[in-house]
Amino acid sequence: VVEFINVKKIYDMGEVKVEALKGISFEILKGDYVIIMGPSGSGKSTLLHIMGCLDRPTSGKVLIDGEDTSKMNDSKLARLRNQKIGFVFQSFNLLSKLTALENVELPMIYAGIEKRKRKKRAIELLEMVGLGDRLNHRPNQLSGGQQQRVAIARALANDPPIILADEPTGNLDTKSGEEILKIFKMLHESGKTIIVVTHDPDMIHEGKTLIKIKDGLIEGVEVLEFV
Amino acid sequence: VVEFINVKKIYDMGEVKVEALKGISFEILKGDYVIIMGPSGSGKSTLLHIMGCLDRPTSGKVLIDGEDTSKMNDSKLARLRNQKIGFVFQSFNLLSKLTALENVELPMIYAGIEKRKRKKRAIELLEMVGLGDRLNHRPNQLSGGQQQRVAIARALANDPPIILADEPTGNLDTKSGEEILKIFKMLHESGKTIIVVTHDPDMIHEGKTLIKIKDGLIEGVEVLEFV
Ligand SMILES: Nc1ncnc2c1ncn2[C@@H]1O[C@H](COP(=O)(O)OP(=O)(O)OP(=O)(O)O)[C@@H](O)[C@H]1O
Ligand SMILES: Nc1ncnc2c1ncn2[C@@H]1O[C@H](COP(=O)(O)OP(=O)(O)OP(=O)(O)O)[C@@H](O)[C@H]1O
Ligand SMILES: [Mg+2]
Ligand SMILES: [Mg+2]
Repeated sequence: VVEFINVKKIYDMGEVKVEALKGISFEILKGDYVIIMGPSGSGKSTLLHIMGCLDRPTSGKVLIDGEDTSKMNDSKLARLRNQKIGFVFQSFNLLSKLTALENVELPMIYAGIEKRKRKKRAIELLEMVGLGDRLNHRPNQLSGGQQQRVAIARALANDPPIILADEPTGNLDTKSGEEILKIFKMLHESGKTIIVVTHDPDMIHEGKTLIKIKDGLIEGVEVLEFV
Repeated sequence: VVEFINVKKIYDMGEVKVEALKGISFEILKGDYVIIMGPSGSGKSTLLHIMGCLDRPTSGKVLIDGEDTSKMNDSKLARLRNQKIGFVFQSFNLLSKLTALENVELPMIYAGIEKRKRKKRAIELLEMVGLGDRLNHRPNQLSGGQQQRVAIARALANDPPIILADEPTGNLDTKSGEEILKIFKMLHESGKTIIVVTHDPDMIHEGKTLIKIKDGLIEGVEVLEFV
């Protein structure tokens, strides 16, 4: 469902070039549950953003469901993102002028879902992540972990087949974090492809595949099913 | 060094009032290493912001080094913050137009430190957190964990006697997180008072005192020295 072929990402800062990804190749099969781990600064978020079509590689190919994303223009890419990919950002990226409810409704507005249906779904999603009593709070009226949970609810709004989550439990206590992992487990069992970047070693018990990143390169790929 | 006397914080949202802190009282002695834990949304960041004089309680008293903060005007409070308190924010709060180096220099500019001295110290602090090769990156050219480490370096800029850190390792891999804990340990052994809000249960091995918060109240205070 996701394939990278020798993907490189170079940030050109004038006198300095930062090689964030130095040639990444792998294939993720439909319905997998992939954990991506690696040191701070090793390229995980860069990788996930390119995978989620939020950024383009400097060179190399990215295939989503067999389609070459470099052949797509920006609007086709945006539609692909809106329909197929739910993205949880490491720094949440919520819109500060909108309430929690409105933030979760936003992807459904783009998908053309009618008002009553999307409001109902947004409420259900926020209740599922324990924020039923925070619907009308704006992001700066929410705790860090509450903002993170709004970002998770928003990623699930259009029931996308692929979920990309960048450190989704970093601001959550153990119990809230386990609630989120239960949700991901349930989504995975319903057939979705889950790809999570995390620093939490316990997540090794959740996933089926582990990809280890170091210095912009894949250090190893492991099967986790018998751990 | 820090004393709370029946501190309450109520957010008035018109038709709804959120009681983030419902009456918190405790004393932190000079040189302690306090860990604050509790569920997402329980009031930890609110508590830490009031402790760091970034916010005022709705009612109750806060004493820093015996001085009643409610008797101070905003400029006196700002000077107290700049000289005595280093604050690491849960969402970093870096200035997006400044480089990592300039962000770390900022508190020293307010303290009137001359240019050459503060630049030298900012470089040393960024090297200490492993960002010696990222001095001229702006926050959006840094990974999440790198931004977190710039926020930590900035909090230490004026060598403050009190360090307040709101989930300082949430975006760091285990190894980078341990580097930060080593720095905190060293600062503690040099006589500083360290107060860390964290969701990481391993931090229980670092601190001397544990304060557990739940629903805006203190659920328990434990001595950790024999764990
Ligand atoms: N400006 C505000 N207006 C209304 N409610 C607020 C505001 N700021 C915070 N809150 C609420 O106060 C409560 C405490 O928030 P706080 O940020 O202190 O939690 P926390 O313990 O730090 O949580 P986390 O672990 O998720 O960071 C939360 O339930 C939050 O929704
Ligand atoms: N816009 C940019 N310009 C220059 N360098 C960048 C830019 N964005 C990221 N980098 C660099 O690319 C590298 C990879 O960043 P990335 O955000 O992918 O790391 P990460 O693995 O997600 O780290 P973390 O675990 O800290 O979130 C980092 O060293 C970072 O400094
Ligand atoms: Mg990252
Ligand atoms: Mg918080």
